Amino acid sequence: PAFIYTVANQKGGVGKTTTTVNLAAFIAARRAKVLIIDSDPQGNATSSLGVADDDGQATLYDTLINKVPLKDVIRPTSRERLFIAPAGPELAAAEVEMVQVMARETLLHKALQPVIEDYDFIFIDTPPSLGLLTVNALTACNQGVIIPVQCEYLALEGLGQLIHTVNLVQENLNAELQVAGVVMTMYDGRTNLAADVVKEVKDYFPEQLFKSIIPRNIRLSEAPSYGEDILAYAPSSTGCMAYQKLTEELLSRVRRQ
Amino acid sequence: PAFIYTVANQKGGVGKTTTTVNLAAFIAARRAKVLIIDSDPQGNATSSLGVADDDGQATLYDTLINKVPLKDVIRPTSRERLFIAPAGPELAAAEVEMVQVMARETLLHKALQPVIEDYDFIFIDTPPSLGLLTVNALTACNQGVIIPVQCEYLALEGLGQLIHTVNLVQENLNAELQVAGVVMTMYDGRTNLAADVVKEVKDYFPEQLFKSIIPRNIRLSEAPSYGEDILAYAPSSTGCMAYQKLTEELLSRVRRQ
Ligand SMILES: Nc1ncnc2c1ncn2[C@@H]1O[C@H](COP(=O)(O)OP(=O)(O)OP(=O)(O)O)[C@@H](O)[C@H]1O
Ligand SMILES: Nc1ncnc2c1ncn2[C@@H]1O[C@H](COP(=O)(O)OP(=O)(O)OP(=O)(O)O)[C@@H](O)[C@H]1O
Ligand SMILES: [Mg+2]
Ligand SMILES: [Mg+2]
Repeated sequence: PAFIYTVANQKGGVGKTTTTVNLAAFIAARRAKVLIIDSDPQGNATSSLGVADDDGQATLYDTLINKVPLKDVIRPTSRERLFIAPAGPELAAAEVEMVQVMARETLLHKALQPVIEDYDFIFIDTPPSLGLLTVNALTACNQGVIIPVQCEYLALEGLGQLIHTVNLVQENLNAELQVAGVVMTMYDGRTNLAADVVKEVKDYFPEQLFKSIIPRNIRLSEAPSYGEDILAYAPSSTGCMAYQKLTEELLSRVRRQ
Repeated sequence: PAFIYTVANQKGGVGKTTTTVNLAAFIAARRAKVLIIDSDPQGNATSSLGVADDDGQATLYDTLINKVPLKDVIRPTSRERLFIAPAGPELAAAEVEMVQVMARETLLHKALQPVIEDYDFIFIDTPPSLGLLTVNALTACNQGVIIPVQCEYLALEGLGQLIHTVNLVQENLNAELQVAGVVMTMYDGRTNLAADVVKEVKDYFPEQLFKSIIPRNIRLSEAPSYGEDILAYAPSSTGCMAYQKLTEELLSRVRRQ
């Protein structure tokens, strides 16, 4: 069955989508079959890979709320062996609609079961919140959660709340849940602030912090406008090389079932 | 009564808190009395002004859920004439707890009524979502919503959903709601991407786009680590001058009651 990771952090704009898309792309490039689940109503992972979400086809909302099988929602992307279950704008309504549903936190986990033998890796992108969509993602993963942390002071604030939610899910919904890794993003070497933040995060997560640090690199923010991952768009950029190293580190930490 | 603005955009990390804190600071510096409402459970506006949220005192959660009067929650900040109703971590629970409450979208609006004569301006910071906390803020403002838009491709995606929510609130909860202004943030002149994004936003919001563009400026991200606004921390920085110009523009658009 697939190795399933969730990428989460309720702080906004820290690189969740960028990390999801590029880890998935590097692993697909290594001949594995990879699926991205876009559970963020903004649909940034969907549009980053050039996949339309407004053509009337079924999206993740239909799987969670209308019981449409996930395999009828999954689409190919421009990268070989990389697929996506797209988010659509209607997903924003799912948070409220799921509140009344029995075992609402397990809807995504259940929806994934019929497809986990079809993929080697699954990455779940999440919205910047700790609501039901993110809780569903934390419940569904079997390798744990990857936490991108921006190298900014304000990004330190919410880590306690995030870990609190991870612990609650681990105790009540997914005993296997752990912090698979913490990755520093948008590192700008020209300031002391970034180095100070890295040091704080290292003290907070000594075991889980990845050695690979993602630098601030304009190519990473340009790639989505072409519907490409960084490996396709700018293979010799510092952003690309950093995500390549991160992929190697992640693969070295995989927990065999 | 006070001029009340909400600062909102469900896209994460676009500068909502930075814009809230610094507009409020500049206006307080002009001898007006200003209140910030921190309705983001992360509490970034609270910590940006050096205000503790873990000392057991009442926070916005207590006002929304336990009917504690707002005036018993409001605290002074290090800047004269600038006050804040702090968010605490328990505010994350408010979104779910409010779902069952009668007229849940109007809780903040009602909580503000007893204090609106005490302030000249009120700014409401919101979390990166279109949930009940943000809907409460959109219902409570009387001057409209200020929308920060990061100069990045992915920041364009969600504007349609945001405007859709603004229109729904305007039709059902707050007839006065309008887009008070759109401000471009983290502009990096070294890339074409930023200029392209500004052009797209200008086409989308021809009337409401502020002329002042906030450049990417490290001083803005350092200031919160000292608990200061940009005017106190780095008065001659490009970030400070941009927020000063933005304040002038905002004041020129105030709708007299
Ligand atoms: N290392 C980087 N260098 C430069 N820009 C980056 C980097 N990583 C991400 N970006 C850009 O920064 C913005 C925020 O990143 P991204 O959208 O991946 O964050 P997110 O955490 O998924 O945001 P949200 O909380 O809204 O879901 C995007 O415009 C993205 O293109
Ligand atoms: N113009 C700027 N130049 C450089 N850094 C900035 C600028 N504006 C904001 N920042 C920094 O970028 C990060 C994101 O900004 P901020 O937290 O204000 O966004 P937000 O929209 O409130 O985020 P969230 O969606 O998590 O609430 C913060 O670390 C902030 O200090
Ligand atoms: Mg994202
Ligand atoms: Mg904020």
